[in-house]
Amino acid sequence: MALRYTFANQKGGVGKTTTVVNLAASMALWGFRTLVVDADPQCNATTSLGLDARALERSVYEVLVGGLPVRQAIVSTRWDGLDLLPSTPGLAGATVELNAEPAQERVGRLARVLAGVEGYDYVLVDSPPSLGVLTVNALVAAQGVVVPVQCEYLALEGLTQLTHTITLVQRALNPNLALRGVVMTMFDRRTTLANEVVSQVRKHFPKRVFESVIPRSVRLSEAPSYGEPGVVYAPRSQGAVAYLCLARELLVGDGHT
Amino acid sequence: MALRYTFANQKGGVGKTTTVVNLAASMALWGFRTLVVDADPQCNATTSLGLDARALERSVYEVLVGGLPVRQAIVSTRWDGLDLLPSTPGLAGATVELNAEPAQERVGRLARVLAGVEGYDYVLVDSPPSLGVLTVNALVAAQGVVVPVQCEYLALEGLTQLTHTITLVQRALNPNLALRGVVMTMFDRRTTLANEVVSQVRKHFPKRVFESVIPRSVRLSEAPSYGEPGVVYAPRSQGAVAYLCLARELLVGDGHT
Ligand SMILES: Nc1ncnc2c1ncn2[C@@H]1O[C@H](COP(=O)(O)OP(=O)(O)OP(=O)(O)O)[C@@H](O)[C@H]1O
Ligand SMILES: Nc1ncnc2c1ncn2[C@@H]1O[C@H](COP(=O)(O)OP(=O)(O)OP(=O)(O)O)[C@@H](O)[C@H]1O
Ligand SMILES: [Mg+2]
Ligand SMILES: [Mg+2]
Repeated sequence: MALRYTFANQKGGVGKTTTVVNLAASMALWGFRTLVVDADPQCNATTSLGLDARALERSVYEVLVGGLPVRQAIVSTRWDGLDLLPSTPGLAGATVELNAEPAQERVGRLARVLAGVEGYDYVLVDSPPSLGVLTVNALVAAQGVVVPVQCEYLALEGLTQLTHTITLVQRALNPNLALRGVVMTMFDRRTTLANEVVSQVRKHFPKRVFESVIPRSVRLSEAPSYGEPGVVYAPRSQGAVAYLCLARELLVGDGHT
Repeated sequence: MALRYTFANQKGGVGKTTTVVNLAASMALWGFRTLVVDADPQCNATTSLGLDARALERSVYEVLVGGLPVRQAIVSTRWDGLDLLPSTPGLAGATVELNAEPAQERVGRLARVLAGVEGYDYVLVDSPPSLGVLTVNALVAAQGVVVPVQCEYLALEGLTQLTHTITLVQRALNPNLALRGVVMTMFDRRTTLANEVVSQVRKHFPKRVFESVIPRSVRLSEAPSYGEPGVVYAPRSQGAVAYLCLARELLVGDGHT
């Protein structure tokens, strides 16, 4: 049974997609069969893995709302052991359609869908920058939530709301959900602000912040334009190496050696 | 009658809040009476203007959903001529409440509220990173939409969806809505990627991209931790000067000399 992790933070642009894509690619490189679920209508994870969201006929939308068996929407990527349940811009419509469902279905649909998926060691879910129905579905479907936090002052603000939402989901919808960890992203060691943010977050989430801190690295932001994860596009770059270390830290923490 | 501009882009972290706050502060510095409306439950614009969202009893939420007269929720900031209609984390609940209203009210509530506001030259609305009911309200309430676009590859992806949503709003809800302009943000001149993104966006939106390009500047991201706009906190910094130039460009374009 796969370990299912959701990457969530309603603050925009903090590195959710970049973290999902680079962790998944690192895991696949080391032989872990990995499925990325793109639950964001922006389709950034789909594009970052080299696929054209507009060209795909089946996506997580048809699975969530149209009842399509999930196996029929999953596609393989260029990399062995790395598959994708792609998104589509039309997923934005799912919010309205899911909200019309009875409560249990409204938030539990993705969990029901992913329960039927076999043959993976890891399932990593990318979510949109909101605490709406798609993100709640992703939290209900997961055993752990990983929170990317940008090393910026404004990124601190939303952490209280996010932990509040996680607690609500744990109490009412998914008692198994654990905070798997916080990843500090876009760290710029030249600024005191970044150092201050890291120490504040470590205080706020004692023992929960991954040791591997992801530096700001242009290579990581260039990689999606080539449809490749940073760890493939520029494996010796600072950003890629940091993600490989993070992947190793996560895998060791999960009991893999 | 004030000119009402909404700052929208569903891509997260592209500089919507930073642009609203710095343009508003620049306008107030030059004597234009300006109101910032924080329509994002993250409350980043409220914090960036030195106010504590959790300490305020009245916000845009009570106005939108609770029928509070807007005058009673507007607060002044430390700077003359710059007022704020603050947000609150509870605004996230407005999505559910507004969705329960009949269609016209659901999307037209903010427009109705702002029609009753007098005494300002400009009203600038900050919106959340989504195309949901709060952003649609903001688009219906505005005469112009300003689109901040980060100089990153992934930021290009969402532009088609955004222009599609703007067109829908123009056709069905607000025929007066115009694309006032696109602002390129977080430009890093050392990277070829940034230059490529700017030229792609200029091709996509001919004559609509503001000349003033906002560079990546640490001072801009430090300013919110002091509760001040960048143009006040570090007025001679690259980022602040770029926003002052952008404000001037916008004001001149609106016929002010
Ligand atoms: N460590 C990094 N260094 C430099 N650029 C980065 C880094 N991580 C991400 N980026 C870039 O910053 C932007 C935001 O990252 P990303 O899209 O992964 O964030 P997100 O949280 O998924 O955004 P959204 O909230 O819109 O879903 C992207 O253009 C990405 O390429
Ligand atoms: N030109 C800039 N240079 C450096 N940092 C910047 C710049 N503009 C914004 N920032 C910082 O980048 C982060 C994202 O900017 P901001 O919060 O304004 O974007 P946003 O689009 O409003 O985000 P959201 O989608 O979450 O509402 C913030 O931490 C901000 O301080
Ligand atoms: Mg993303
Ligand atoms: Mg914002």
